[in-house]
Amino acid sequence: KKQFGVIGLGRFGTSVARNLEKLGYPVLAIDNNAENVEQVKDYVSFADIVDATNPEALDASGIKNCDTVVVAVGDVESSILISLILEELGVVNIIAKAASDIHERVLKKIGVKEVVFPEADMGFRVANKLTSANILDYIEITPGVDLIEYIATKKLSGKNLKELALRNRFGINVIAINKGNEVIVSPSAEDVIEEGADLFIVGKTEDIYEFKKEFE
Amino acid sequence: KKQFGVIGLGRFGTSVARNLEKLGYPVLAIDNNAENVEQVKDYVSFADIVDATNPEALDASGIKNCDTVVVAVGDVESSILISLILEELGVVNIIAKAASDIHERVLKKIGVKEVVFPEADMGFRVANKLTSANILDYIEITPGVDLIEYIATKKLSGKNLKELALRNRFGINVIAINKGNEVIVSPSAEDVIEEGADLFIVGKTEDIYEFKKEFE
Ligand SMILES: Nc1ncnc2c1ncn2[C@@H]1O[C@H](COP(=O)(O)OP(=O)(O)OP(=O)(O)O)[C@@H](O)[C@H]1O
Ligand SMILES: Nc1ncnc2c1ncn2[C@@H]1O[C@H](COP(=O)(O)OP(=O)(O)OP(=O)(O)O)[C@@H](O)[C@H]1O
Repeated sequence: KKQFGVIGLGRFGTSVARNLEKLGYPVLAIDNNAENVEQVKDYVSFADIVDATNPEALDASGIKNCDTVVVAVGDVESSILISLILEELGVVNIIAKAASDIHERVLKKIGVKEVVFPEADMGFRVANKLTSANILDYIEITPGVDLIEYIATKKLSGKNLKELALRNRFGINVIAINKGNEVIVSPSAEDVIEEGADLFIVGKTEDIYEFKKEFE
Repeated sequence: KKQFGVIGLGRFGTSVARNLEKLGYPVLAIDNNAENVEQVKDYVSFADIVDATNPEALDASGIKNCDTVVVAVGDVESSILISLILEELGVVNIIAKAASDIHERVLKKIGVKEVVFPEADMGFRVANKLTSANILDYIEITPGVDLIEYIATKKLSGKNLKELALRNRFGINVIAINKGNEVIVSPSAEDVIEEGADLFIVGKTEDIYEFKKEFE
């Protein structure tokens, strides 16, 4: 079985460690703060108080036996230093969170495979949700293609997907409908939309924009 | 035009404020730390140094003229106090970030409309990405229904969507294919899948699990 390491047990690191264990994978969780280790030790396979910016201490922790290590430390300098030490210990798969574009660029230069921005991602989603009356959620799934959760307006109500022809008219795809009591995944052409139903719609950013304008 | 308030200009609050302005909506950005206000003031309509836990100071800031206010303060006690003051000032639409379930429960009791967990959300996504070789991203779009970005394996290669009949066999829907040079949204039945292509697949959690098992 693959083993994972998580360094930094703040909100993000703790969530990664606990979710990995829930999925059945053993985790070595490290933090330089005893209290944070204490809070996590009952949910992970191994937990250890280590200052990860100290190369000997990190080496002695056994982190290099992990296939993948997540660096979840907020302080930019520490995060960069820890990623560098991991690279020198021979850890191939390193994922790190970053607080800015410049932080990401340095991490990538060191050899970090993937960089995530938990706060910026959520900031984008919240701003898009707030500025459109009918949008409950707005997720960029790949650059230029978005998934929105859209509350069906009166203009959409009482028609089925065939009549609405959203794919032909706008290039967008209704991939699921939440009718309150049940969620229909891959709705068929005959499925009728009621006002207030939750529609999950995927499309190119500009196509979603046209759709919103038409039915708002 | 709707006006928005953002209290707390850390990574999350700054991202919300800047994205709202990019979408064309004026923002009043508040923080008790002058440096954080300084960093944001060129990107927002209004910026002010205010201790938001002080009711008179918050009232004088003009935040109650905002239709929606986002509370992006990390300290749990401050976040709760600020949300309470906003509620008493008559702000109806309050969105707040939370660090734990208990924090969320208190905010909801006070009247906060929506609570987000930037770090926990990303923790879930990263853990799911890391534990499946072919999954590049894993987003829960609504409880029980997920969207995954999946690298097409050899077993899927050379066949079109009609032949694969993924909808009939597993109840899942390929909603987009990224072939590297272009992204096809709402692929047709004749679209052929090549090994290594990025597939965006939506389905119920258990159906995605069955699909992964079959094609891994
Ligand atoms: N040198 C280090 N070695 C090990 N752990 C560290 C080190 N420096 C910081 N940490 C730990 O990393 C964790 C996350 O850091 P911090 O709280 O500063 O960031 P954050 O970005 O606010 O975290 P989050 O948003 O995930 O809650 C903390 O638990 C902290 O104790
Ligand atoms: N009473 C207050 N009034 C106004 N702003 C405040 C108050 N208390 C804290 N803040 C600001 O809220 C912002 C976010 O708080 P903090 O950095 O503690 O949380 P965080 O969860 O680590 O943030 P993020 O993850 O978004 O970077 C900071 O810029 C801080 O100055």
